[in-house]
Amino acid sequence: IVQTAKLGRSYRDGSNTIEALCDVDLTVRSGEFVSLAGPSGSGKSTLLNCIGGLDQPSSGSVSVGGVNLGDLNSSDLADLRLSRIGFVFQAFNLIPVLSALENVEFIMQLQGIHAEERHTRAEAMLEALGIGELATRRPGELSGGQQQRVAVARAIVSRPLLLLADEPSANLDSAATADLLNLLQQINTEQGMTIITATHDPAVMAFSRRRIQLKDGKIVSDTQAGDQ
Amino acid sequence: IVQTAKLGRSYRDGSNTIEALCDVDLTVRSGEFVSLAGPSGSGKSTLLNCIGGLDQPSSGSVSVGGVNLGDLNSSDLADLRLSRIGFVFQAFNLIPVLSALENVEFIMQLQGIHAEERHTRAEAMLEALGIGELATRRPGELSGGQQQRVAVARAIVSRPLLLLADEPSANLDSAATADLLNLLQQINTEQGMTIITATHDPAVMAFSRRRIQLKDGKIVSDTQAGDQ
Ligand SMILES: Nc1ncnc2c1ncn2[C@@H]1O[C@H](COP(=O)(O)OP(=O)(O)OP(=O)(O)O)[C@@H](O)[C@H]1O
Ligand SMILES: Nc1ncnc2c1ncn2[C@@H]1O[C@H](COP(=O)(O)OP(=O)(O)OP(=O)(O)O)[C@@H](O)[C@H]1O
Ligand SMILES: [Mg+2]
Ligand SMILES: [Mg+2]
Repeated sequence: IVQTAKLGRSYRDGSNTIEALCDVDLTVRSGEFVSLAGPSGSGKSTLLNCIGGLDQPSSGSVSVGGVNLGDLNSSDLADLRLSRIGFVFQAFNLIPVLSALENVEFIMQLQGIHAEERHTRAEAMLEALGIGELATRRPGELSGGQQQRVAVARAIVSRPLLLLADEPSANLDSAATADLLNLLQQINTEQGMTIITATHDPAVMAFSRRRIQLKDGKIVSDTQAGDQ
Repeated sequence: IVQTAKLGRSYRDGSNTIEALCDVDLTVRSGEFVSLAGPSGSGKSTLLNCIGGLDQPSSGSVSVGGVNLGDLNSSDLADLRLSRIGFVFQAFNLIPVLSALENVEFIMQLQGIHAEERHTRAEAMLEALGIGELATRRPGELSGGQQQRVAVARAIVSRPLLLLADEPSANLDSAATADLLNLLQQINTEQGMTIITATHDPAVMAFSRRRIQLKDGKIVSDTQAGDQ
């Protein structure tokens, strides 16, 4: 469960102040599957980064699982991210010197999971995303959409309570997108993983059950599937 | 005009050979606007990289403007790219320490164009892509879709004969995509710039007048708009 209160994030650009987020009040309940939609530059990535503790708000607060992120020191924040949050970055952020499999195992290693279990789970996750045969390749030896799927695998294999996925289908064709969404739906249903995804992709929006529209750093609408 | 003959590109992956491209015969005439479509991993980026001289084929040949790229030494190849080809990379590849404006001016500087003209043209191009006010920001201070548009601006501002655009709309919402396509259409019509774009985006495919479908490194169909 995620809760933000009057969340703001601004930047100084010379003498200007850019309000990337302004006065965002958001509550996401456990098990929800939510899309953040909105034009380029509207604040989707910034909001995900604040929710995931990767960025500090300029004003207001964020709580994840009842814990106010602003109360945590950086080491406790890192622990919380490690144990509870999976993040798919808009630019993937894979480790270039590790193989696809090692990239996916990496977080489980930090979580103290044994080598054999890590290996089994990582392989299964790559398989589920249609890239099982690419386990030994390094990111530079993969296509854009293959790298994207390694980034997704890495984020979900650690079974986080909360998945934050920034444009997870941007480099995927419709077939790979459908497979990805089916997998996310399955984990959402079976494990109760809460999913918040920033996206431009109508296919992703259609799968989520709630759509939050951003414009110029503000929430302008918040609709449930089935509503108008 | 682009011509490939029996173009092949393979990689060694341990004891396996991966055929990223196989036996590709392609002719694109001056002024055409072509989409390369196909699933993730089907060879779109590899084909663009071979056409643009960024990657060397394993077999077969590529000619651009009548010049066989395989005949050129690396310095002449670099000159040809600089003077004739614009490239939008799937991962943008912006220079992190330069501003958006400087990134766009960069190629014109290598082409020996004077500072004042560079500045004017770069500003106008950012403006045309809806990011004029972001001129002084560095890539790390921009959203994904804003970085994408800087990458497009950089590729087209040097008025290349041939634009190779790898997934130019992947991180753009529909409004920004429509603006981008209108701009590309305009340059295609007014300047006769040939455009070859790799894409998953139906909006981009709809704008191009010819669609080449790739699957497992091979061309499986080649249709003109207006055909079935
Ligand atoms: N260095 C490499 N070593 C081995 N295989 C490679 C290497 N680089 C690319 N490949 C493989 O070549 C194939 C074609 O890759 P390419 O990047 O051209 O695909 P693509 O059509 O652009 O895919 P996407 O839509 O995901 O961007 C892929 O299967 C990819 O894994
Ligand atoms: N370091 C920074 N300095 C100044 N402005 C910034 C900085 N980082 C981000 N911004 C601005 O904050 C705004 C929101 O950015 P954000 O990345 O959240 O947008 P987005 O909705 O994810 O866009 P996209 O769909 O293009 O990925 C943008 O206008 C961006 O230019
Ligand atoms: Mg973003
Ligand atoms: Mg590609």
